[in-house]
Order: sequence, then C-alpha cells, then structure tokens
Amino acid sequence: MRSIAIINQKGGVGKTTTAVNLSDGLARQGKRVALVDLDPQAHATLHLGIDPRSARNTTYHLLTGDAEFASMWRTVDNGLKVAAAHLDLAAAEVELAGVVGREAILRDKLAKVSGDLDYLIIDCPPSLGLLTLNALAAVEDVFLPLQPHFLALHGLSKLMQTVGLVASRLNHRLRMAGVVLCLYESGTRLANEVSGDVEEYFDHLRTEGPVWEHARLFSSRIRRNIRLAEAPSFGKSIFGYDKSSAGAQDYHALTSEVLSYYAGR
Amino acid sequence: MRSIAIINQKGGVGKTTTAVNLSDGLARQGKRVALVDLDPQAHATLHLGIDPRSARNTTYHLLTGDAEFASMWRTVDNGLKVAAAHLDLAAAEVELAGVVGREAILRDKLAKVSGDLDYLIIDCPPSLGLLTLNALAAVEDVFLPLQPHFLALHGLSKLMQTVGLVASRLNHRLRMAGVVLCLYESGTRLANEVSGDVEEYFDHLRTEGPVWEHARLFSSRIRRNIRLAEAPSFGKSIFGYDKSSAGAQDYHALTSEVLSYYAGR
Ligand SMILES: Nc1ncnc2c1ncn2[C@@H]1O[C@H](COP(=O)(O)OP(=O)(O)OP(=O)(O)O)[C@@H](O)[C@H]1O
Ligand SMILES: Nc1ncnc2c1ncn2[C@@H]1O[C@H](COP(=O)(O)OP(=O)(O)OP(=O)(O)O)[C@@H](O)[C@H]1O
Ligand SMILES: [Mg+2]
Ligand SMILES: [Mg+2]
Repeated sequence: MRSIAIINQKGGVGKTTTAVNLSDGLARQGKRVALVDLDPQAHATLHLGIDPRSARNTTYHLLTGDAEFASMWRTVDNGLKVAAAHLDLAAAEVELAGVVGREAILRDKLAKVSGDLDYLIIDCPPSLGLLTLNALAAVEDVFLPLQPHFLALHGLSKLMQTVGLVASRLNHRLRMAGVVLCLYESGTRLANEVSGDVEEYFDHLRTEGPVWEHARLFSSRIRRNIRLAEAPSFGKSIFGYDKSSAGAQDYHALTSEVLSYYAGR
Repeated sequence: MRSIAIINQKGGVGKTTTAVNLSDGLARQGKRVALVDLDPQAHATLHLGIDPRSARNTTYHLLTGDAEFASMWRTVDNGLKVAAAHLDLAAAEVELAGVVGREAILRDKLAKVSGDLDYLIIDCPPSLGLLTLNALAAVEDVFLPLQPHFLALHGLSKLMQTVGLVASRLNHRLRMAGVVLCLYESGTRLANEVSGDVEEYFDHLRTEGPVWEHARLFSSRIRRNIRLAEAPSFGKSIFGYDKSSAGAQDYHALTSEVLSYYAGR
C-alpha cells in the first residue's frame, strides 16, 4: 500500500482539492484507494457529499478512541473509500495532550488496512500540530500542494524541518515525494518566478539525505479553474463534475504522473 | 480609537491582504493607524518588508511577557505603525494554557494606546484559538474576509458562534461589522451564488441581537488581481506597489466604505 500525506501549514493552497481529485483519479484507474480526512473542518468529507454528522465513526474516534478504519469507511463513486472527519477533531490535540505515543496512533491503525488498499491518501489541516504529525508518522510519502505566491518558500523550510524531525525520530520510512503547484496562474511572472525558486530549493535539498533525495517538483501543474471550486457543491470530484474541464485535465495528468512515480520505485 | 479584528478560520481567504491594504489605505487618508500581526506565520509583518527576526519585541512578547505596544511599533510608509509577529507565537497557546484571563491579555495592553491612534487593525491566524480569542476580546469590530466559494458559508456559522460567545462572556462591546468578499472571481456563477447566500445569512442574523444588528456585506468586493499577490514581494501595500491596479481600486473603495461606516456610527 502506498501511503501519502498531503500537507502544507499555509491555508487555502489546494490540499483538499488535491487529496480528493488525486484519490478519485487513482480510483478511476482501477486502484483500491482510501481517502482519510484528518482536518476538523472536514472539507474533503464535505467535498464528496458526506455529512460529518451522519458518520457513525469518524477520524476523531480513530485518534481518540477504539475505532478502527474498517468500521468507518464510507464508499463513494468508483469504489473510493473515505474515512470522514468531524469538527470534534479540533479537540483531539487537547484531549491527547498527555498521551504517550500520541503521534503514532494513526500509524498503528493504518498497518491493519495496508493489505486491502493500493493507495491511502491523508488530507491534513493547515497546521503542523498533532493531526499533521500523526499523518507524517504514519505514511511513506509527503506531497506538498503549493500556491506559487510570494510567501510560499518562506513556509517551505519550516515545513521541511518538521518532515525531517518526524523522519529521524518517529518514522524512518518517511520521504518527501514532491511539490504539486496548485492554483497556478499561467502566464504570470509571479508563478514563473516562484516555481523556479521551488525547483532550485529542491535541487539543493536533494543532497541533504535519504528523506530528500527523490524530492521533485511534479511537472503537472494545477491551473486555476473555477470548475475545481464548483465541484464540491455537487459532492463530486472534478472528474465526476466536469471531465472535460482544464481542472480535470490537470488532475488527470497528476494522477498519471503519480502512477509512474510509484511504478518507477 | 476604532479597533478591528480581521478573522476567518479558513486559510488563504485574504485576511492578511485585507489587513495590510486597509491599514495603509486608512493611513494614506491621514489617519493614525496601527497594524497588529497576531499570526505566527507573520505574513502581514513580512508583507510590509519587516523581518520578524529583526524585531526586538514582537506580539509574542506582548502576549507572553511584559512588553507593551509602545516598545514594539515599527513605522513603515505613510506613518503606518506595525506590531510585528514571530513564529514563537505558535508556542503562546501552549505557554498560556494555565494562565488566568489568558484571553484578555491583549485587551489590557490595547487600552494603553487607544488615545494615540485612530484605527488599530489586528491580522489573525486561520484558527479560532487563543490568538484569535485575544483579538476578539480586545476589539470593537469584527471584519470577515470571505472567498465566495462553496464551503464559505459552512465555516461562517461556527465563526459567528465564537463571536457570540466572546461577546457575551468576555467583551460586551464586540460587534460583527461586516464581510469583505475577497478573491472575487467576477462573472462566475459561484461567486454570484455564494455572495447571495452570505447576504441572506446576514439578513437573518441581524435580528438575533446587538452583536449582529449592523452586520453587512460590504459592497466593495476585492477582485482577484495578480498585483495583490505581487505586492508583498516588494514589501509594499498595493498602493505602494501599483496604485493604478484593480487591486488598488478595490481596496481604495473598501477604505472609503470603512471610513463612512465609522462616520455614520
Ligand atoms: N486550481 C484551482 N482553481 C480554482 N479553485 C481552486 C483550485 N484549487 C482549489 N480551489 C478552491 O480554492 C479553495 C481552497 O482550496 P482547498 O480547500 O483545496 O485548499 P486547502 O489547502 O485544503 O485549504 P485549507 O488550508 O483550509 O485546508 C477551495 O474553495 C477550492 O475549491
Ligand atoms: N484579491 C486577490 N487577488 C490575487 N491574489 C490575492 C488576492 N487576495 C489575496 N491574494 C493572495 O492569495 C494568498 C492568500 O491571501 P492571504 O495571505 O491574504 O490570505 P489569509 O486569509 O491571510 O491566509 P492565512 O489563512 O494563511 O493567514 C496570498 O498569496 C495573497 O497574496
Ligand atoms: Mg483543506
Ligand atoms: Mg494571513
């Protein structure tokens, strides 16, 4: 099972949109895919038409209680399994404050489903707190959606520091897989310049150790496309909502690129 | 002194861009303005060309130590005063966990500068934690930047709940002033529909009590404009960077609307 954490502490950069559309993209290629929503805002859950309050078990119960993944899968189009989030997750950080091994809870539960899935993708909140740490301690690969705006690089080094710490102290298998440029405004100098800066940043980072040595800028860029913002209001991925849109093209390209990334490993 | 908290727990909706440009807009109208950065990411600070690490005192010291506002103002163009943030603020929530009256720290310090300023604007992080609570406990008015996308309304009621709680338990002067539509994609059905929904939401909310009775959708909408994203890389507000841009027009319109909002109160 390939396991991916979608992270970026910056808000509104395309984490959820990428988590949902990559998951459905892979499911449509016949893979057995699970999407795990670890954000108290539950936007990935809502994006696929699931009401967090209707879920008997959510990732809140997974982290703070005895619930296992098997008891919480909701299946949507194309066989895609979803582990719903709920606002109660916001309390998890406080509730788990004193618990030993509180960053490793997800990893133990993940291990039990790894035989049944090809891909497991975790959508994380815009923070580097306990929820994101659980994701990082549990998965093999980190995907980083990034909006090529001015302060994108500023947050990047802090983020990579966190990834490095988790890799050394909690999860030796953790690898930085790549950056996905999102909300890409084609033809603007800003997008062009920041993309170049990100490329350069990872060129240097690659020499720093095994966590980084295969990190790349995915060549598939997700352009700004209003269809991607409309899809959630229909409870669908971009493929379910408007297959011919630029947004669908871009996430299809990303899906193919991710499949060959894993084929080559 | 008019005091404004710029809040929205959703990430990347234009809080910082609005805080910075409204502050400079008001300063350029001859007002005595202070911008207080309460986000550990310090994007407002960086936007105006200030390095958080170069600041002797930051809002971290304000919240967790003895530092007062007077010791930390940095003055930028047009006499605009800035209280810089720093990543250490991320630890403030934990550090202040046991402290009595920890949501009221900012209010006490704000009171000491109210004589010297016309406007004080606080840029908040994308969360409803201790930092945002301090801002809400300290100010008179709440401004809500909102991107008219599908899940915008979903977060709105949770947000208003928080404002209501602070108003009743910590700050009887707190008022919901208005929503500023940001990242507005003109001509799209999504922006149109969500704006209509927001308008309707506040029409109903207005009958719920004094906190809400003057809440409105500001008529000035901030359209998507790449210049707004470029300005931070020059350490300037949109007015300092490109006065003729659509972004400058829109924030100028908002500034005028805010001035008449206060003139009429
Ligand atoms: N390429 C795109 N084109 C147009 N709209 C987009 C695109 N990608 C995302 N959006 C929209 O932008 C908003 C923010 O995206 P998204 O929710 O995926 O970001 P996020 O990083 O998950 O945010 P958060 O930090 O709050 O979890 C959403 O309303 C989404 O529908
Ligand atoms: N109207 C606009 N047109 C184009 N770009 C914009 C506009 N408003 C904001 N931006 C850009 O979008 C990104 C997010 O905006 P901003 O940082 O102001 O949001 P925020 O709500 O403060 O985010 P956070 O939740 O991370 O604090 C920034 O890179 C900013 O420069
Ligand atoms: Mg998200
Ligand atoms: Mg901000």
